[in-house]
Amino acid sequence: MKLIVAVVQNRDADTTVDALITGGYHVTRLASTGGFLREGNTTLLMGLEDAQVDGALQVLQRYCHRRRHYTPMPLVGAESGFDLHGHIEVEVGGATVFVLHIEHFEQV
Amino acid sequence: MKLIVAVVQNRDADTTVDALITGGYHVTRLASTGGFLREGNTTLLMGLEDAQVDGALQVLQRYCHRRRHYTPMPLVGAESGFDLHGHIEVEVGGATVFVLHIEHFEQV
Amino acid sequence: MKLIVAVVQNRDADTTVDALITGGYHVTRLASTGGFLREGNTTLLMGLEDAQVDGALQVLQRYCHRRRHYTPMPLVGAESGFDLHGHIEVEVGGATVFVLHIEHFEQV
Ligand SMILES: Nc1ncnc2c1ncn2[C@@H]1O[C@@H]2COP(=O)(O)O[C@H]3[C@@H](O)[C@H](n4cnc5c(N)ncnc54)O[C@@H]3COP(=O)(O)O[C@H]2[C@H]1O
Ligand SMILES: Nc1ncnc2c1ncn2[C@@H]1O[C@@H]2COP(=O)(O)O[C@H]3[C@@H](O)[C@H](n4cnc5c(N)ncnc54)O[C@@H]3COP(=O)(O)O[C@H]2[C@H]1O
Ligand SMILES: Nc1ncnc2c1ncn2[C@@H]1O[C@@H]2COP(=O)(O)O[C@H]3[C@@H](O)[C@H](n4cnc5c(N)ncnc54)O[C@@H]3COP(=O)(O)O[C@H]2[C@H]1O
Repeated sequence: MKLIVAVVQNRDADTTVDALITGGYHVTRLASTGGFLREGNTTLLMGLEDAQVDGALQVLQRYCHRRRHYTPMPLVGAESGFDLHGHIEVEVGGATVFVLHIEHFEQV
Repeated sequence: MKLIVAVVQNRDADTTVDALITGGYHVTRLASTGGFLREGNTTLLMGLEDAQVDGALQVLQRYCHRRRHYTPMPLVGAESGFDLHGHIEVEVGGATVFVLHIEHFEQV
Repeated sequence: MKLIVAVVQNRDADTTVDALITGGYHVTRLASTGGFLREGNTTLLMGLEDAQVDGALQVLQRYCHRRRHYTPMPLVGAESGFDLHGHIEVEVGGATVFVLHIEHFEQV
């Protein structure tokens, strides 16, 4: 079994969770915050069989969208351009996904 | 060392955490939400020695209870029966437990 | 790649996240609660290259401070002393850090 830990934007969270549930996946969601933009986002936890990982990644790809955020000058702008008004444009990904190995799974 | 990630029902969270603490385990709790029922639940994180895992699982077994939830028709009902009034009955487990391997542990 | 899961005190969370971001790390933060003191704290998630782990641990060491908390008699006091007024003194660490192995990383 694998544990998927996926950080998605709040705007995509509801439709993404619905699509995962409809697809038969089991999902737990946690409210989280991005370190750079300090904006709310959503962290999803999904325990699933190894063979289900690719399918879950496809759902994330389909329902999570990259967006450009305009943000008043955060700490560092290494990965973004500057504009005239002291705002910087930051591209925020659809989903950031970590796949971990589960040594043991149990429902008590 | 292992990291236990356990999703428990809110009604069991306080007594379960107290029992874990009394048993000498160290626990961090996070508010979470179930993807299917969209109800609040609790995610526990416990870093512990390999030899402590079975004891922790026993505490979860003892203090987390399976319950039947009546819920207005959610997305899909594959794992549950239907009743006359458009509600479905869903069985929610005591605790859903993932055991992960910790490569390195440190308290700074 | 590795996933760092670090539990830090709320008082250190902002400066620690800022220092991690300035150092080029990517961080997601989650509100959490300590099982023993039942006080709010912060859980940080950081996916990073193996070679970045030591640098991130140094940031945590520098910005997270051990403190003594006075707390009305919690459940058990095994790791702390007692004082006259029914309060116990508990030493709370700077950061509790778990390093996990990431099998697969993807940004969709
Ligand atoms: N230290 C830094 N210096 C310069 N630019 C930086 C930066 N940290 C983040 N960014 C940029 O800002 C966007 C938003 O980051 P934030 O930390 O608010 O929100 C992040 C964070 O909550 C999470 N995330 C991404 N990578 C992560 C990782 N390796 N570990 C933990 N969380 C991560 O996913 C959200 C979206 O990330 P995404 O990469 O799509 O988009 C990031 C990235 O383009
Ligand atoms: N896609 C789906 N199709 C049909 N029925 C579904 C379903 N997803 C969940 N269910 C059913 O609904 C109950 C509540 O799920 P919920 O997602 O709200 O709340 C879940 C979820 O937050 C968490 N959970 C369970 N398995 C998980 C997994 N593999 N990965 C992540 N979280 C999980 O534990 C809570 C209780 O789960 P439990 O299995 O005892 O009970 C589940 C299960 O009986
Ligand atoms: N069962 C127990 N019996 C006696 N004393 C106990 C105890 N559990 C905790 N303590 C003491 O109380 C302090 C606060 O614990 P708390 O659970 O509120 O807050 C904890 C918890 O949220 C987290 N944490 C520490 N170790 C952990 C672990 N192995 N697994 C998960 N979370 C952990 O980090 C916070 C600070 O921990 P730290 O070790 O620095 O400091 C701990 C420790 O000195």
